[in-house]
Amino acid sequence: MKTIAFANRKGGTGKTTSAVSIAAAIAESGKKVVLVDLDPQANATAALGIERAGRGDGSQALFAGSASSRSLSRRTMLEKLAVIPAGSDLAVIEYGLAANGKKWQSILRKRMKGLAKEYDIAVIDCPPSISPLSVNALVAASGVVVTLQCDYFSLEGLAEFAANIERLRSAHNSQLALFGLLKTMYDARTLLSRQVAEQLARHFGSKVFKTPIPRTVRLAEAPSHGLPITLYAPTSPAATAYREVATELLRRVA
Amino acid sequence: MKTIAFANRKGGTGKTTSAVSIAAAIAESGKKVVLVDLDPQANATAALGIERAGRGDGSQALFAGSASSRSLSRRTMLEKLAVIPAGSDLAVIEYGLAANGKKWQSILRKRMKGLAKEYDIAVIDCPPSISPLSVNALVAASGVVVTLQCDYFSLEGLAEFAANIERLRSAHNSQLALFGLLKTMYDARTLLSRQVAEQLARHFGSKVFKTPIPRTVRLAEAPSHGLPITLYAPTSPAATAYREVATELLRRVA
Ligand SMILES: Nc1ncnc2c1ncn2[C@@H]1O[C@H](COP(=O)(O)OP(=O)(O)OP(=O)(O)O)[C@@H](O)[C@H]1O
Ligand SMILES: Nc1ncnc2c1ncn2[C@@H]1O[C@H](COP(=O)(O)OP(=O)(O)OP(=O)(O)O)[C@@H](O)[C@H]1O
Ligand SMILES: [Mg+2]
Ligand SMILES: [Mg+2]
Repeated sequence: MKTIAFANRKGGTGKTTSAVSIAAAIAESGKKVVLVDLDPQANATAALGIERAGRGDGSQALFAGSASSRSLSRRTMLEKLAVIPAGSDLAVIEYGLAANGKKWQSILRKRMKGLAKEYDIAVIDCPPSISPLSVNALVAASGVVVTLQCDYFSLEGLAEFAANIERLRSAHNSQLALFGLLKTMYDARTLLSRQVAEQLARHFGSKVFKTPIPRTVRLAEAPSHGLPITLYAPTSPAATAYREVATELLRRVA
Repeated sequence: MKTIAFANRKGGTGKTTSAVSIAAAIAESGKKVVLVDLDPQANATAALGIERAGRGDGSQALFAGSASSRSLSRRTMLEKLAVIPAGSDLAVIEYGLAANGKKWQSILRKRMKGLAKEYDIAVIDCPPSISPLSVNALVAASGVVVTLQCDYFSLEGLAEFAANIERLRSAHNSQLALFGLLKTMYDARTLLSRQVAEQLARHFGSKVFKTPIPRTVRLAEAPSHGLPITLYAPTSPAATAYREVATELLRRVA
């Protein structure tokens, strides 16, 4: 099983939208996928029409060690896509996690081992900011996809984020790969977007996914119906773009 | 001195852009303003052309109690606008803050008292997620402005955010007002935006600021020049909208 974390400390960069859309596209291509919602906001959970986790349930129970990972996963409308949902108790876990002793960064990696028999791919949706939850995700992951808008703050934050990944790799997870940088909410009509895209290409070369995800209201509407874009608007440019990225990602993950 | 926190756990809702634009507009109207950057990403700091704080400097020194608030503020290109910048050490503070004993939520309120003699208005830019930094900001604040995009996840998260504010009010800060809800990156052409705006109006009535902030590349460009929108593009719809909101906000704060 390969584990793909969708991360960026910057807020609103399309982490959840990309984790959900790509998990769905991979499941539709025939692989068994489990999406782990690690954000107390539980956006990915809602986007797939699943109820928030209650006490003793969902991804917070993974951290508490109070339930096996296999008992926590929920089915979705896609045969090959399961979800371990998030709930508000995850916020309580977040506060206490870093006080859990020397190996707190590796708790999630240990607890996710039970998923390997059942799934080909695990996708983790991370919260924004340098959360102990995101740190656990990056230690548990085979690699990370960094989603970002093409704007000034995103570019500013990238160097530091790359340094953070490097630090985690040497301290806790030597296998952590940078699977790629994904341009989201892309508006090719603005000069700023094209300038930032150029900078990305110059500094990260082939790490940048070829296909940018266009800004489109379809992607903002889909979660309100509890459907991934691949079901909500299967022939839309947004669904097509995410399927292309999913294909490119699977090649890099293999 | 009145203290206004710009907060929302959801990422990328325009907290920083609004804190900077409104702080600038209020300063240009003649009041003395200090902007406290409480986000380790230091976006507000960069948006006003100020260098990140180094060790022992900036808002992290406020928490460490190692420097007076007045010694930490930096001048900007606007005569009446000062900034207490953020730096990456703030992330270290963030992790340790909740372990600081019983009154950790009130540290910022205590340390900001020294600003009252010198400024009319303090503006605090908060990071996303339920950070101990945001909690400190809400306990230090006279009131909060919640910025949000008009989309599904934003609406979903509001009820819980309102509950969190209520909890903080009863536990730590009985004066904490909800100064208002600000619609950002608004695109009136999409049905989803108008539907969400309607829901906001129905549930929050006059709390919602009359003027939405339009989505415009000018606001994304301004920080790359280290200028607030009111200087970068003074006659643009974006600058006009933020000035109108600043005026409405000052009435509510008084
Ligand atoms: N390509 C797109 N076009 C239009 N809207 C989009 C697009 N991608 C995402 N959105 C919308 O933008 C908002 C932010 O996206 P999303 O929640 O996926 O980002 P995030 O990085 O997960 O945010 P957070 O940092 O809060 O976790 C959401 O309302 C989402 O529906
Ligand atoms: N009205 C607008 N039109 C176009 N772009 C905007 C607008 N408001 C903000 N932006 C851009 O959108 C991005 C997100 O905005 P901003 O950083 O202010 O949100 P935030 O809530 O502070 O994010 P975070 O949760 O990471 O702190 C930034 O690149 C900003 O320049
Ligand atoms: Mg998200
Ligand atoms: Mg911000």
